[in-house]
Amino acid sequence: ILEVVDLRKSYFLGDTEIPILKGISFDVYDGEFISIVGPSGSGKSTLMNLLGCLDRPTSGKIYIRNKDVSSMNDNELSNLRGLEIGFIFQKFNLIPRMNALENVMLPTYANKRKGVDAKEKAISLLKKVGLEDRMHHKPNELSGGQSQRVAIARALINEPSIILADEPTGNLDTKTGDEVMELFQMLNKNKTTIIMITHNNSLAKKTNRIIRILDGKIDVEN
Amino acid sequence: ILEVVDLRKSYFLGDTEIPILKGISFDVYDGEFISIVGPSGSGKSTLMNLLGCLDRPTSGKIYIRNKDVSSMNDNELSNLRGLEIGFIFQKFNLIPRMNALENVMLPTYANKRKGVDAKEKAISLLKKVGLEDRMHHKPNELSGGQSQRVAIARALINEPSIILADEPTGNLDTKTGDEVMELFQMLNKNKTTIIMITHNNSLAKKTNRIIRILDGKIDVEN
Ligand SMILES: Nc1ncnc2c1ncn2[C@@H]1O[C@H](COP(=O)(O)OP(=O)(O)OP(=O)(O)O)[C@@H](O)[C@H]1O
Ligand SMILES: Nc1ncnc2c1ncn2[C@@H]1O[C@H](COP(=O)(O)OP(=O)(O)OP(=O)(O)O)[C@@H](O)[C@H]1O
Ligand SMILES: [Mg+2]
Ligand SMILES: [Mg+2]
Repeated sequence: ILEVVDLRKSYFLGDTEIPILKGISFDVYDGEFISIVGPSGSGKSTLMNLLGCLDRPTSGKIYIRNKDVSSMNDNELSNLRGLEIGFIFQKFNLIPRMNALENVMLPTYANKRKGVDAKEKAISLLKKVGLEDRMHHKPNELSGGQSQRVAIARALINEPSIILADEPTGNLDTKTGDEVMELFQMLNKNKTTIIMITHNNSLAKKTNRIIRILDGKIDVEN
Repeated sequence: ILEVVDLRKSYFLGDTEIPILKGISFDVYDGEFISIVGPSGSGKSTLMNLLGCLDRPTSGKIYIRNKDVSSMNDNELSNLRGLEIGFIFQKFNLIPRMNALENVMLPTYANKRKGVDAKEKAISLLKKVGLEDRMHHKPNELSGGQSQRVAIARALINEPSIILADEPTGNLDTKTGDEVMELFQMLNKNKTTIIMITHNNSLAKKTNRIIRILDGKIDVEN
């Protein structure tokens, strides 16, 4: 479902080039649940942003369902980001002036699955992540782990076929983190492809495959 | 060094009272390294903000070195927050327009240890957390775990006698997290009292004592 070919990404501070991804290639098959692991600063979030079409590579190719992402038109990209891919950000990226329910419903304004009642679905997702009694709290009225769970619910509202989760349990206790993992495993059973960055080795071991990033390159694929 | 007596904290949304801390009492002795654990949303960060004098309790008392925090004057509070206590926030709270080095030096502008060269100490701390080559990056040019490490270095610059660390390793891989833990253990050997909120049970086990918060109350102290 996803093919990455010799992906490279550098940042440029002034005219200094800082290479972050130095030639990454791998495939992800439909319905897989894979983990991306590696040291802090190794390039995992950078890779995720490219897969989610939120950023462009310096060079290299990304194919989603055999279509070259760099040759997609605006409509196709908007459909991809809004409906096909659900993105859970490492820093959550919640809207401060909206409450949890409004934040979860936000992706449905631009793109909506036919026949899905956005508000009902949002409430059901917030219940699933244990936030039933925090629905009307704004982000600054939520704990770190509660904000993280709002970000998770928001990524799922349009029933995406691909979930990109950047460290989705970093602020959660073990029990709550396991509940999120169970939710992911249930979605994966229903054919959702999941790519999860995690620092939690015990969670990574529960996935189909682990891709290790080391200093901007793939270290081990097993 | 720290005494908490029947601490209560509620938030008020409109005129609905939401009790968060429901009567917490415990002591922390000079030079201890204690962990605070508990489910997401149980009140740990709320408790930490009260200990760090960044917020006021609804009722109850906090004594630091036998002095009632609520009866301190502005000078004493400023000295406490600026020099005695080092706070590592769950959300980092870095200044976006300043780079890592400037962020780490920030606490020295209002309060400074005599005879400490702020810039030298900041550089040394950034090296200790592995950010030697990221000193001039701003927060949006840093990875999640790198930002977390800048927040750690910043909390240490004034050589506080009490460190309050709210989930300091949530965005770090195991190896980098262990390095941060070693830094804490070294400071603790040198008589620094450390109170650390963590979701990582293996790190909590390395500390002197674990205080578990459950639904706003102390569950187990062992
Ligand atoms: N300003 C606020 N108004 C209303 N409720 C709030 C406010 N701030 C926090 N809360 C609530 O207080 C409770 C405790 O929050 P706190 O941040 O202390 O939890 P925590 O134990 O640190 O959780 P986590 O492990 O997820 O970081 C949460 O249920 C949260 O929704
Ligand atoms: N805008 C930018 N300009 C310069 N360097 C950047 C920028 N954004 C990120 N970086 C650098 O890119 C590298 C990789 O960042 P990335 O966020 O992908 O790491 P990561 O593997 O997700 O780390 P973590 O586990 O800490 O979240 C880091 O060394 C970071 O300093
Ligand atoms: Mg990251
Ligand atoms: Mg917290």
